[in-house]
Amino acid sequence: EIPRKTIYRLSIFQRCLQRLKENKVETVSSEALAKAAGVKPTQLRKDLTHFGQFGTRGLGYNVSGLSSAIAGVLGSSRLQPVILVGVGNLGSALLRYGGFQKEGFEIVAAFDSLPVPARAKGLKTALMKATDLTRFIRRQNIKMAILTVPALHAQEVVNEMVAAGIQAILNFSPVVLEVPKNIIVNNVDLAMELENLSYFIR
Amino acid sequence: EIPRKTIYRLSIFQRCLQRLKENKVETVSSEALAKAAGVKPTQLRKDLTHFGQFGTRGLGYNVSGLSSAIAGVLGSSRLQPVILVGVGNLGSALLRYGGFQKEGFEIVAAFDSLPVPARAKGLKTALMKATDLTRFIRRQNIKMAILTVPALHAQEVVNEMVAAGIQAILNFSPVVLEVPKNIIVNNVDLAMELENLSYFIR
Ligand SMILES: NC(=O)c1ccc[n+]([C@@H]2O[C@H](COP(=O)([O-])OP(=O)(O)OC[C@H]3O[C@@H](n4cnc5c(N)ncnc54)[C@H](O)[C@@H]3O)[C@@H](O)[C@H]2O)c1
Ligand SMILES: NC(=O)c1ccc[n+]([C@@H]2O[C@H](COP(=O)([O-])OP(=O)(O)OC[C@H]3O[C@@H](n4cnc5c(N)ncnc54)[C@H](O)[C@@H]3O)[C@@H](O)[C@H]2O)c1
Repeated sequence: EIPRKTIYRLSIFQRCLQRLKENKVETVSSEALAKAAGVKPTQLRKDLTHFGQFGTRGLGYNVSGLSSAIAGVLGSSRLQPVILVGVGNLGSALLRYGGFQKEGFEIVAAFDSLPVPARAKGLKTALMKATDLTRFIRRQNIKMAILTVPALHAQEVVNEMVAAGIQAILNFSPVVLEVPKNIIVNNVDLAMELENLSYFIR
Repeated sequence: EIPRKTIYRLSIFQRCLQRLKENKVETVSSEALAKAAGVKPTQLRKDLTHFGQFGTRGLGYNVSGLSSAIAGVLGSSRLQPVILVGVGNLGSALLRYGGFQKEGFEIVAAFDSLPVPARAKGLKTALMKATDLTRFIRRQNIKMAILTVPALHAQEVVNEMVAAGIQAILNFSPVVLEVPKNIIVNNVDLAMELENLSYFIR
């Protein structure tokens, strides 16, 4: 079982390699890649050994070779369909963000208990009623969802999504979601981010 | 120097204590509090010893006592002013979020190079031109900022904010910001969150 923190770091290494590729750099030493990613070289080497043998001693890593190897491991080399549930203030801003598609994720449909067509104006994402959620997840075999419903409704929506086949959830509602062991939830709590920052400006 | 991860966990303990308070629970054992927070009891005890002696052996912790001690440590018992820069799709959604105020953070002003008044309609937050940024930060002695400008402009905006006195930044732009050692940046990269999730649905 690979620790989640290692997977986060893989994404960070991947971002650094993409920037090197844009600057036409072909090889990079583990010291230089580690510094760009903000980790120690021993941590970088340890993380990569989970996935295979990369680079040659003394020569460093081949930038495009390592980058496509990491894309393979992360599953980001193929476009993954994602649904979004709760098309309010935050949900509608996330629908308009082009950065997900660039990294290999496409929001294929958005669901709301009271859909407001203007919130999805000009987008190709289909806006659907919450009552269509289960059927859509099953028919399209969707595994990932972004949850931007009010805290009060979060758990009930998650229960329905998991029963229909969702395995991974990016949760913005400030609640601790209860899910079976095999379901993975990443929480984004923006108020907690500010609380973390405020400690350091004493 | 207390690790940042310890401070994150303090916020999580705080959320659990608030839920216990809402359910009129007066004392809690370290095992029960650790389980609610998703950590081991040894981790909970180790984190709390950074800040003082809490609880009595055998009796556990006094819920409201520990909660106000943590609020004191986190600085969340007094309202902190925050500014937001970049009032586009994401920025305008964050402006409307009531959850920041509940946790002790007030967005006192929002800045944009092309302010669109409709984006701040109905809100008491002042919408100002980007040219007013430095003067506002200095006059109001603002220490924290939320950054929701396009990646292309993120570094130049950060340079101006840091020069004016900002010490902590919550960054949403998908760029690695370069800041002096005493400035703290928390990055929220939503595409990376999805990448992290997608690994686990293999
Ligand atoms: N807006 C922000 O910046 C922000 C920041 C941090 C966290 N959050 C959290 O994100 C969530 C969404 O916030 P928001 O500001 O967009 O709220 P919002 O009220 O603007 O939007 C919520 C949407 O969810 C829909 N909804 C309610 N119940 C539903 C259900 N059962 N199925 C499908 N849709 C349902 C509503 O119709 C509404 O459109 C909240 O939990 C909030 O705490 C928001
Ligand atoms: N929308 C999302 O859901 C989302 C999700 C993840 C990350 N992001 C990131 O957040 C940032 C904002 O995204 P968005 O979708 O809101 O973009 P947007 O283009 O809708 O908004 C950006 C705003 O910043 C303003 N701006 C540009 N330069 C500025 C400057 N120098 N000073 C002040 N304001 C300036 C623009 O006028 C515009 O209003 C981007 O970096 C994006 O990559 C957005």
